[in-house]
Amino acid sequence: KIPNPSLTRLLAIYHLLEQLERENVKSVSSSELGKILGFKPDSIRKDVSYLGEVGNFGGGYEVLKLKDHICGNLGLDRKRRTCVVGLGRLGTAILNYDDLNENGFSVIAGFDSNINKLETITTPVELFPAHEITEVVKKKGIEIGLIAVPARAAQETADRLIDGGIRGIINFSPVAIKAKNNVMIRNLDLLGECMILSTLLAFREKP
Amino acid sequence: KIPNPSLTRLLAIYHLLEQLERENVKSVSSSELGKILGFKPDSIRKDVSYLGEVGNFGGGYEVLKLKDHICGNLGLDRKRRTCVVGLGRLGTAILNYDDLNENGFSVIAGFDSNINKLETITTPVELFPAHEITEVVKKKGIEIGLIAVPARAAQETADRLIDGGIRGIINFSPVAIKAKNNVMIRNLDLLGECMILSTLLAFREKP
Ligand SMILES: NC(=O)c1ccc[n+]([C@@H]2O[C@H](COP(=O)([O-])OP(=O)(O)OC[C@H]3O[C@@H](n4cnc5c(N)ncnc54)[C@H](O)[C@@H]3O)[C@@H](O)[C@H]2O)c1
Ligand SMILES: NC(=O)c1ccc[n+]([C@@H]2O[C@H](COP(=O)([O-])OP(=O)(O)OC[C@H]3O[C@@H](n4cnc5c(N)ncnc54)[C@H](O)[C@@H]3O)[C@@H](O)[C@H]2O)c1
Repeated sequence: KIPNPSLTRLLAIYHLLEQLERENVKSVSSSELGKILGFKPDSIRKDVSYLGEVGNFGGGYEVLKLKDHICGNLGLDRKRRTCVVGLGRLGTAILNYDDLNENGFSVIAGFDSNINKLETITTPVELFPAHEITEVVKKKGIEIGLIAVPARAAQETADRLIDGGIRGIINFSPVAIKAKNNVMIRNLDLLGECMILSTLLAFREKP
Repeated sequence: KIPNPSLTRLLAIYHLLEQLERENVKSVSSSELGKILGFKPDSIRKDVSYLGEVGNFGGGYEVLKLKDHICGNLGLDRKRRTCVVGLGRLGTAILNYDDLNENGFSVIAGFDSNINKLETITTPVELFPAHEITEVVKKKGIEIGLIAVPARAAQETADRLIDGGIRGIINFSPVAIKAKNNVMIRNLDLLGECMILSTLLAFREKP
């Protein structure tokens, strides 16, 4: 089992290796990776070791080899089926976010409680009314749900997704959602992040 | 100095106290707070103690008193001036996000490198071309910048904001930004969160 901080570092290393591959760099050392990413070389070597032997060539890693090693071991080449619930300002931005599809997260359904939205939004994604969430998630084997509904509808939306068999949720609403059935929830709370920033700034200003 | 995990918990406690105040609840104990939020009562008592004495009435906190105590000590009633850079799908959603203004984060400027966008977007917020970021941030005393530009423009955008005297940045692009001048950066990376979820799911599926 890989601890979360190592996982986040491995993903950052993977992103960087993709960039180095595009720039035709053949090999890179853990201290060079550390310098670019701001991690200690020791923790990089330890993170990579969680994935088993990768072969270190005289002080450096082969870029392509390490990249494929991380990709295979973390299942980054897996395709995931996702859906967006709530097709307002934020939800429509996510519905058409090309980076998701390009990185193996295909958005295959959108849901909204307002029937008019379903008819007026132009998108290649199939749209459904909110009361069909559980049925559609089950039928299409959707694994990850992105929640972009108002705070008061967030828990109900999560419950509907979970009843349909969703396995992971990304919650954009500013309230905490209670999980059931071992479903993993990641919160992306813009308001919460602004408040943390504001508080940290207030501490710096204190006389 | 309050550790970040305590800070995040105190903000969650504050949000909950706002809700209890609306429901006319007069007092609440640390174990009740713990049960609702999923924190240990000890850590709640410790978090609150960072803010100095608040007076605990026979096993409970007065809701209003604790709320104002957290608000005053964390500077949550401070108004912050913010701006949005990049007025595409995500940026326009943020520009019109009412929750920001309602919680003391007034969005007072928007920027884009595409001049056409500045003329076609309907919003009460004043819009400027991207090359004026440094000048406008300085003139209007903007404290927090929200970056919603493509990955290749993220670092340049951060540098322009920092040159203008920005104090905190929230970065929505999927690349890590290098900070200067002691500026604080918080990343909200949807793609990164999806990849972490996908990796955690892959581990569960491993034979
Ligand atoms: N706009 C932003 O930039 C932004 C940024 C960060 C977080 N958020 C959060 O994202 C959420 C959506 O914000 P928004 O600005 O897009 O709001 P919005 O009002 O523009 O959109 C909300 C959408 O959800 C739909 N909806 C309401 N109840 C529903 C239900 N039970 N099931 C399915 N759909 C339902 C509405 O019909 C509407 O289309 C909010 O929780 C908000 O706090 C928004
Ligand atoms: N769309 C989403 O739902 C979503 C979700 C999460 C993260 N993101 C991230 O947010 C960023 C924006 O995504 P989007 O979907 O809104 O893209 P978009 O292409 O719709 O919008 C990008 C905007 O940035 C402007 N721009 C480009 N270079 C600029 C510069 N140097 N200075 C100022 N403005 C500049 C463009 O003119 C455009 O209006 C990307 O980094 C993306 O990865 C998007």
